[in-house]
Amino acid sequence: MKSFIVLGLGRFGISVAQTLYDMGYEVLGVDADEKIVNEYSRHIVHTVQADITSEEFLKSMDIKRFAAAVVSVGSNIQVSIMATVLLKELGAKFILAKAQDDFQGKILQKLGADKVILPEKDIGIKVGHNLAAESFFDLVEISPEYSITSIESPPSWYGKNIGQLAARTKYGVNILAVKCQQKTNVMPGAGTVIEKGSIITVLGKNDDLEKLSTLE
Amino acid sequence: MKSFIVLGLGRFGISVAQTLYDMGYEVLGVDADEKIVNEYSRHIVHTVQADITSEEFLKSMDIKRFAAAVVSVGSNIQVSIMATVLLKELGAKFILAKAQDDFQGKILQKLGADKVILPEKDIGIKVGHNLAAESFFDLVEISPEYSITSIESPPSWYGKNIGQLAARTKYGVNILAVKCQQKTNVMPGAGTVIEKGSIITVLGKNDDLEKLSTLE
Ligand SMILES: Nc1ncnc2c1ncn2[C@@H]1O[C@H](COP(=O)(O)OP(=O)(O)OP(=O)(O)O)[C@@H](O)[C@H]1O
Ligand SMILES: Nc1ncnc2c1ncn2[C@@H]1O[C@H](COP(=O)(O)OP(=O)(O)OP(=O)(O)O)[C@@H](O)[C@H]1O
Repeated sequence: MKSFIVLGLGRFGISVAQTLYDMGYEVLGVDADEKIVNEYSRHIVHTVQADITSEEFLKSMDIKRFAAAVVSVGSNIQVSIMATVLLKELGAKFILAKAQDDFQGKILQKLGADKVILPEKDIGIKVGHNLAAESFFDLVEISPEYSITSIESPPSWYGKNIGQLAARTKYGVNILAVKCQQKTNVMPGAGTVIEKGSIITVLGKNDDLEKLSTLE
Repeated sequence: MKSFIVLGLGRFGISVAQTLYDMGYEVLGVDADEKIVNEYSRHIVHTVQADITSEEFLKSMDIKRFAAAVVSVGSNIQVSIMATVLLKELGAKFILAKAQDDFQGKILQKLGADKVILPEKDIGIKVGHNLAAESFFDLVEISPEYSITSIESPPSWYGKNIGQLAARTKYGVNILAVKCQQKTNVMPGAGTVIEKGSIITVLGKNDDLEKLSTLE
């Protein structure tokens, strides 16, 4: 059972902690603010009040037992720098750090962060792609040329089944899932019928996905 | 050619604007700060200095011509509320607004925002899933049971081709792409060989993906 330590329970930190906790993983949340520590003990159970830049505290945590350590204090570069350096020295397996801008991110990576997150920038890129995809569903880039996205079924597909559509041959896309009335059919068989209102998850070249989203 | 208007060029706003601009879409960036307007005119070309809460300004923008309007001023709820309400009245096709917390997000949705983004919270959820996925690559949930993730090729797969692996029959997963030395082969043919160090993007049930990531 993997366990994680989250240092700093701001909006980003608590979101990571809560997500992991809800998935069933063991999470330890750390914050200097007593009110926050008490508030979140009802949500992720294991919280402790401490200064994340304290070497003594971090040494007492047996950092090596965590699959990853998340440094989620973005507004104070000194705090995140110190915590990152200490975690690296204590042999943390994987350090993920939140940063406010590219420069801060570079510094943290040079000092040992394995991955740096810039929330506003990273989500901005995702949102930009979603808006362009016209369907406002998740768009995942598989490679510079290919992506996975969800589109509303083109009207000309209503009543046809996967076999008849021959999507790969005719449209160059691979149909990964068909969602109809809240029910999602993943890796659908050839007999699966597309209905009005179906949401189709497809994989293909960006140009082909663009063409498909404008198909009548 | 779709065009977008981004109101507020903070880190989130400029990231959305830059992403859309780099994809070839027409973007208009608006900010009250002259320095920012000049700075970004070199990056997204069309920027204008204005107060996004000014009804006169928004009326002069012919808001209906934009595929979407992004309200990206998160720190001042009054500004984002006013801008959202005005955009709704002017018939904006799609309003995406940035919010600082769930409560602010609810208010904006009630006032007309079609989609609300909470950067720290939304990216925290994504990061939580990536950390749990063990491979720290993108994990996309297709449905409550199925996800798409990238894993390092299991050693027992080295030297085998896609046809020999029969991944769907043997492991219950659909191989969507194989990345070898920076080169990504999407919708790989049966003859594609898996090499040491290959990164494989797979679709399957969460339990099957978990088993695969621990395969020898
Ligand atoms: N030295 C420290 N030791 C422990 N906790 C700290 C320390 N410094 C800050 N914190 C805590 O980290 C949390 C996040 O800090 P802060 O709000 O400065 O970062 P942020 O990156 O702006 O947060 P958010 O994720 O909400 O954007 C706060 O709850 C704060 O109490
Ligand atoms: N009424 C307004 N009209 C036009 N621009 C504005 C207005 N209010 C704020 N801005 C601009 O919006 C930008 C973002 O504002 P602010 O920093 O308050 O939001 P933020 O959500 O914290 O940004 P970030 O995306 O960096 O987190 C700033 O560049 C600011 O000049």
